[in-house]
Amino acid sequence: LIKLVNVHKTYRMGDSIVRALDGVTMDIERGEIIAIMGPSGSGKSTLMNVLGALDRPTKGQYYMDGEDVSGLTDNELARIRNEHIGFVFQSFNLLKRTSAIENVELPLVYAGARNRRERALEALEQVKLGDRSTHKPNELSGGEQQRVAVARAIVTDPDIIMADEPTGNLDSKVSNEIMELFWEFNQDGKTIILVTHEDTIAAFAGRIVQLLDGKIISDTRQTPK
Amino acid sequence: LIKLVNVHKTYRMGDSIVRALDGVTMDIERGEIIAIMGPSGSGKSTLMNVLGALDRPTKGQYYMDGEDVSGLTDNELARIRNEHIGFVFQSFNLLKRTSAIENVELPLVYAGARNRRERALEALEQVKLGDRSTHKPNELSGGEQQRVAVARAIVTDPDIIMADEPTGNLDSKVSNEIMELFWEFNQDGKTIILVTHEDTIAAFAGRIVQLLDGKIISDTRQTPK
Ligand SMILES: Nc1ncnc2c1ncn2[C@@H]1O[C@H](COP(=O)(O)OP(=O)(O)OP(=O)(O)O)[C@@H](O)[C@H]1O
Ligand SMILES: Nc1ncnc2c1ncn2[C@@H]1O[C@H](COP(=O)(O)OP(=O)(O)OP(=O)(O)O)[C@@H](O)[C@H]1O
Ligand SMILES: [Mg+2]
Ligand SMILES: [Mg+2]
Repeated sequence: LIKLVNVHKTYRMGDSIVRALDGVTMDIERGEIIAIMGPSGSGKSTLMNVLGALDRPTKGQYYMDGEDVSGLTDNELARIRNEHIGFVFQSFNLLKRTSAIENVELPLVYAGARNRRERALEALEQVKLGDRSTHKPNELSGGEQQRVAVARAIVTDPDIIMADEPTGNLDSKVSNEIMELFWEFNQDGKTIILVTHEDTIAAFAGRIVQLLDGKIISDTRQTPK
Repeated sequence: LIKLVNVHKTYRMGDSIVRALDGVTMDIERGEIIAIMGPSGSGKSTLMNVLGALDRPTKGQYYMDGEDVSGLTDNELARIRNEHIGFVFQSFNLLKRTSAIENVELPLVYAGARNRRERALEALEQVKLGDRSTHKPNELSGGEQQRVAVARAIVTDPDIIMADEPTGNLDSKVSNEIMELFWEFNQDGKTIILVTHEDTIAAFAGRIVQLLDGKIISDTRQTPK
């Protein structure tokens, strides 16, 4: 489904270089649940942004369904994302002046889908926020904003869900509810790629990829849950 | 040191009412380490904002050192905060167009302190970010931004540190380093008030306050660590 070959992401800051990704090669099959782990600053979000086609590598190739995406325009990449990927950002990335339900409707607007309001409310109810749909992000708690971001990622029923630290601000009960939701999606054949620093969340995955200083230091399969 | 009496914080949204705090009474002694816990949306951040004099209650009294702060102007509250409290926000609240070191220097600028650059760099080194001092927030990982927020809270050497989910984006090694830092501050007689949903972090506290739907449902002392 997704193939990375020797991907590098390098930032030049004045006279120093930051190697956020320093040669990453990995294959992801359809229907996997993968947990990406590693210390703070090790390159997890940078890797997720490359996997989600939100950021282009400095070097190396990225194949989606066998096609090299480096040749695609930004518009074509946005269309692939909107049709196939649901992305949960570590910093939520909600529109500040817009209500929760309008934030969740946004991917449906881009896709030209119908029944947007109903589908958005259903996604909010799946993350237990049906009674906060009119609140703007600054009228929501941190964990509630995070759940709106999860609802926005699942509302288009995407093939692949990429979630960067989806439970960082949530208590264990709500965290479990979000993971159960992802688990159900996976039972329907969807691919789930998660970044987490919590072992209890990684336990849901069938595969754990450990990053350190922009490199994969281990990639192991395990029996989930 | 701090006393809350029957504090309420109520938001009116159209024709519905959100009772973020629904009658909270608590005393905090100098030198305590307190962990405030509870489900997502239970009122933890709202309580922290009232304790940090960042937000006024809708009803009820707030006493700092025996003085009722409701009679103070916003400027006087800002001065008390700058002189006595270091606050770590759940959403970091860093200035986006400013480097890490300039963000950490900011409280020292307000206080008219000397040796600002040196003290700011030292605070960044205490959270292991000495080599990222020139990065702006969008050039830092989530956990690195969180650590800049911690450095900014400790740089003025405040009597009281209030930290809202200070380790939500951090792996366990860096989380422990931040908690060890708070522990050292407490050994120096400083008061630490934390919001967390992680039991491993709450274990450092001598007292745990549990919130549910804006009310304190338990307030228990324990042996820390
Ligand atoms: N400005 C506001 N207007 C309306 N409702 C608000 C506002 N701010 C917060 N709320 C509501 O008040 C409740 C408490 O919010 P608060 O941020 O204190 O929760 P919390 O315990 O910190 O949650 P989390 O663990 O998710 O950060 C939430 O349900 C939230 O929706
Ligand atoms: N735009 C940028 N310019 C310079 N350096 C950057 C930039 N973005 C990220 N970095 C650096 O790249 C490294 C990897 O960042 P990344 O966000 O991928 O880490 P992470 O593993 O997600 O960390 P965390 O767990 O704290 O979220 C960090 O050390 C960060 O300082
Ligand atoms: Mg990250
Ligand atoms: Mg909160």
